[in-house]
Amino acid sequence: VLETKDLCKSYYLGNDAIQVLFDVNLCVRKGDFSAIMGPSGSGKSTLLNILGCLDTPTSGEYLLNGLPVKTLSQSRLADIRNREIGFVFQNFNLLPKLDVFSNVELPLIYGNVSKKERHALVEESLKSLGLWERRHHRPNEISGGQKQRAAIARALVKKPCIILADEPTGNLDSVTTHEILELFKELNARGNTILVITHESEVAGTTNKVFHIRDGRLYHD
Amino acid sequence: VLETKDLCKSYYLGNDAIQVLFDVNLCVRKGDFSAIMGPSGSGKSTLLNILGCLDTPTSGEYLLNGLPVKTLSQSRLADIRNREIGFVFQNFNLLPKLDVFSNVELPLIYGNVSKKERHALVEESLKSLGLWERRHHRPNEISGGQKQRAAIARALVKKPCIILADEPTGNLDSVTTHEILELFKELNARGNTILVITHESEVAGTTNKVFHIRDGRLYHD
Ligand SMILES: Nc1ncnc2c1ncn2[C@@H]1O[C@H](COP(=O)(O)OP(=O)(O)OP(=O)(O)O)[C@@H](O)[C@H]1O
Ligand SMILES: Nc1ncnc2c1ncn2[C@@H]1O[C@H](COP(=O)(O)OP(=O)(O)OP(=O)(O)O)[C@@H](O)[C@H]1O
Ligand SMILES: [Mg+2]
Ligand SMILES: [Mg+2]
Repeated sequence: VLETKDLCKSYYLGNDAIQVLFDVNLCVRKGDFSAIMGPSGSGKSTLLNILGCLDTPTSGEYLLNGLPVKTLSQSRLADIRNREIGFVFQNFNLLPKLDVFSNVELPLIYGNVSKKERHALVEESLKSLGLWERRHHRPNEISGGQKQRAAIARALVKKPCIILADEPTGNLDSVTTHEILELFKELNARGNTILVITHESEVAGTTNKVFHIRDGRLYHD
Repeated sequence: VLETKDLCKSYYLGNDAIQVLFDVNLCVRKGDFSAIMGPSGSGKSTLLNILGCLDTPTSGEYLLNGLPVKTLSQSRLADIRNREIGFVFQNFNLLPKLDVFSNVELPLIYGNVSKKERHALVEESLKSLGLWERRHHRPNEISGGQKQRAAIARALVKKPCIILADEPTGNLDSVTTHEILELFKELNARGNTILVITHESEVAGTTNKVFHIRDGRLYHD
């Protein structure tokens, strides 16, 4: 369902080009529960951003559900990002002026969901992540791990079929990490496709397949 | 060197008071290398911010090097924060408009350090954290783990005798985590006092003493 062919990515800073991904060939099938591990700075977030249609490759192909993403219009891409993919950011990306409830509700505002239904979905999402008591707090009024859980709640609120999570447990204690993994396993059991970047072997051990990235190159276990 | 007596902290949101620390009695001696562990939301960062003179308790005492911190003037506190304590923030707190080099140099600009000496100290700090090649990048042009390492580099650049680190390895792979721990052990061997908040047992295992916080209460192992 997610397939890349010889994917390359370079960043351009002033006159310099920094190549960070080299000929990445990744294949994630529908219903897979996979992990990507690798050293800090090796290119994991860069790859996940391309898979989430948040960035474009410099060369190579990315096919999502068989469609070459570079042929899709901006509005079609936005549609895919909003409806089919739930993305958990490494740095959370919560909006500072909105409280936790509104942050998690945001993806639903763009769809055609009634207020009553939005509120039911947000409540379900927040309660599954232990954040209901903090729903009226703003991001700077909650702990680091609570921010991380709010980012997960927001990614899951639309029940997307593809979940891309960038280091979703880095700020969590082992009990809470275990709860998040149980939630992911349950979502996977219901047919959702999950790809997690992690550096924790306990998290990778829960998945069915582990890819490794070193210096921008992907290796299968 | 860091001592709290019946420390309590409450946050006030609108008309509500949320108490997050209850009668915390912590004692850290000069040269200790200690860890604080506990569930997400239990009060760890709140406690560390008070120890780093970035926040004040609601009641109770905090003595730093024997001095009751609440009797100190704003300028004396700023002086202590700048000269004696190196603080690694859970969310990094890098300035987005400055490149990595300038972010790490910032604590030295407020002292009376010559440009030549500042640059030597920044170079040493960046090289010890594997960031020299990224010194001209800005925070949004580096990876999550590189931001975390930049936050550590900035905290250490003035060679402070007290290092307070809030989950300094949450975004790092195991090899890089190990390198950070080796660096901390070396600093501790030279007499620096280090207190680390962590949820990784590998990190806590490197320290000599582990405290636990649950629901705002501190327990000794
Ligand atoms: N400014 C604030 N206003 C109100 N409540 C707050 C504020 N900051 C933190 N809190 C609450 O205080 C509690 C303790 O927060 P703290 O950041 O100390 O937790 P923590 O132990 O560091 O958690 P984590 O492991 O997730 O980083 C949390 O329940 C949080 O929601
Ligand atoms: N906007 C940018 N401009 C230039 N270089 C960048 C940019 N963003 C990232 N990089 C560089 O690209 C490389 C890969 O970054 P990426 O964020 O994908 O790493 P990562 O594997 O996710 O690391 P981590 O585990 O630390 O999060 C890094 O060396 C980083 O410095
Ligand atoms: Mg990353
Ligand atoms: Mg914290």
